[in-house]
Amino acid sequence: MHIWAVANQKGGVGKTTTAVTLAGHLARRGKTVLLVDMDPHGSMTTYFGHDPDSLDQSLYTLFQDVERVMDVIIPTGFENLSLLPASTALATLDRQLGTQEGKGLVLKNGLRSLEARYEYVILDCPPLLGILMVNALAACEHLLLPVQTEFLALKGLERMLRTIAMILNARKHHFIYTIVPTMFDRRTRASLEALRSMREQFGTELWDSVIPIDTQFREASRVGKPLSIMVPSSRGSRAYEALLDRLLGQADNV
Amino acid sequence: MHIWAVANQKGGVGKTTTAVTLAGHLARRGKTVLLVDMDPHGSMTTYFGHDPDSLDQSLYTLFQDVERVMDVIIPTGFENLSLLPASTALATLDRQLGTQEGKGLVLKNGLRSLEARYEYVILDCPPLLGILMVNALAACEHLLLPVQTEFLALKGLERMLRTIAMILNARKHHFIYTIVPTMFDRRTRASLEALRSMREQFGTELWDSVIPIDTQFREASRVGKPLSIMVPSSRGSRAYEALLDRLLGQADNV
Ligand SMILES: Nc1ncnc2c1ncn2[C@@H]1O[C@H](COP(=O)(O)OP(=O)(O)OP(=O)(O)O)[C@@H](O)[C@H]1O
Ligand SMILES: Nc1ncnc2c1ncn2[C@@H]1O[C@H](COP(=O)(O)OP(=O)(O)OP(=O)(O)O)[C@@H](O)[C@H]1O
Ligand SMILES: [Mg+2]
Ligand SMILES: [Mg+2]
Repeated sequence: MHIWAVANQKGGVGKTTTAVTLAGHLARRGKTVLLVDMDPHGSMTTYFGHDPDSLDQSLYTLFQDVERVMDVIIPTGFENLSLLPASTALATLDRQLGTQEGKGLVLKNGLRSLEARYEYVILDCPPLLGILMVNALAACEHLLLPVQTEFLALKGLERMLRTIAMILNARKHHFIYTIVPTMFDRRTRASLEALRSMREQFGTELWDSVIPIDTQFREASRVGKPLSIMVPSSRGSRAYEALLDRLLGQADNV
Repeated sequence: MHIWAVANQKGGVGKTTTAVTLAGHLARRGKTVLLVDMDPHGSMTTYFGHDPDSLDQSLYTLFQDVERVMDVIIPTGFENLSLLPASTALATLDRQLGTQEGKGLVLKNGLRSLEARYEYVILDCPPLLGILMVNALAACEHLLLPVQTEFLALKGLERMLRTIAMILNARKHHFIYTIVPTMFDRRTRASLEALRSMREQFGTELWDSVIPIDTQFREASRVGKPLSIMVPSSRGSRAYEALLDRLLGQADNV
């Protein structure tokens, strides 16, 4: 079972879109996939037609009783694709758990019992650094960092990588991350310059291609379908398929 | 002195863009304007060429000593436009201050001494609900809520309004808010449907026009200029000018 996390503490950069579109491609290829919504705003849960304000079972349940992981998983309506939903109650975890020891491994332990059921698990992280993010970093083997190709987003990326390095120093196991340039608009100088400076600053951890701007992503979220299932031949979907091929090539070496 | 706050706990929806573009228009009209960056990520501070990681004086200083407000204000390089910058130290305020009484009025008291210097103050709020947001709500007379015209963003808006109503119940004075539909893309059904459902759900608190998608906003942030100063005739700048005319029409009635 491969566990990938999608994170960036900056909001609105394409985390949910990345998780949902990659999962759609994997599901179409016949892989069994579990999506985990770790964001108290629950936008991935909403994406698939559920209401994070009114769900009584969710990822929050896992923090009360880790054995109940199988009870909280719900269907998405797409073959091979299941969802562990978020609820707004997740927002209270940081205040409740604060510095309690051992609460950083709840997700990792919860997913262990699903080893035989899902080939891929993709975690959609919240846009902030707290107990949920610590859980995601502890559980995953590969971290994907969507970053908009624009000047302001680069500053946040450097800070995010410094913070992750700090959290990771406390862990011992091997960890890879991939920076995914997204919302690339080849018509604007701002996008081209931002991509050029990313390529100067990073090495192989930066994916060598980009996710272009594609208005069909919004359409997909309106109808609640991954774009990779709705319009597999769209620019956005094809770009994520190329990213998936790179990730699968790497996954075998872990 | 009119104090406007721009907020939405969802990230990447155009808060900084709204604050900077409106401020640019006011400055061009000869009004004296102070921009306040309340976001620990400091994207507005970065926008004007300063580094929130290395500034020793910032909004954070005000929470240590409210008298020092004049020492922390810096120029932006544009006539009539000054900046009270953010620093990353702001991120520690919630943990430090927690439930300490009276820390919700620091900004309101700090700005009071600037009454004669600035005609308009625009607050760029962080993408979360904490002590900084409480300060912004306590200080402002008008709250602007940029909301992307897409399905997922609407869900977050309802939740945000519920939370604001809760915070406001504890206050007594008059308060107005305006919902600003932004990143509107007239080519996609998703945008049209989202706008239609906003218009069904809200009354006069929803601005009757939209801010369109305009790639020049990215260009503006790359060069560190408000779009309203860089290209006043652009689609994005003209839309914010129309919003400003509505806000000024209302401001006189407060
Ligand atoms: N490549 C793209 N081209 C055009 N629009 C995109 C692209 N990727 C994402 N979007 C749109 O941008 C918006 C934000 O994307 P998304 O919700 O995936 O971001 P996020 O990082 O998960 O946000 P949050 O921080 O709120 O969780 C959505 O409307 C989505 O449809
Ligand atoms: N109307 C628009 N058309 C096109 N791009 C826009 C528009 N408004 C904002 N943007 C772009 O969207 C991105 C996010 O905008 P902005 O930084 O203002 O959002 P924010 O809500 O302040 O984000 P954060 O939550 O990180 O503070 C920026 O790249 C900005 O240039
Ligand atoms: Mg998301
Ligand atoms: Mg901002």
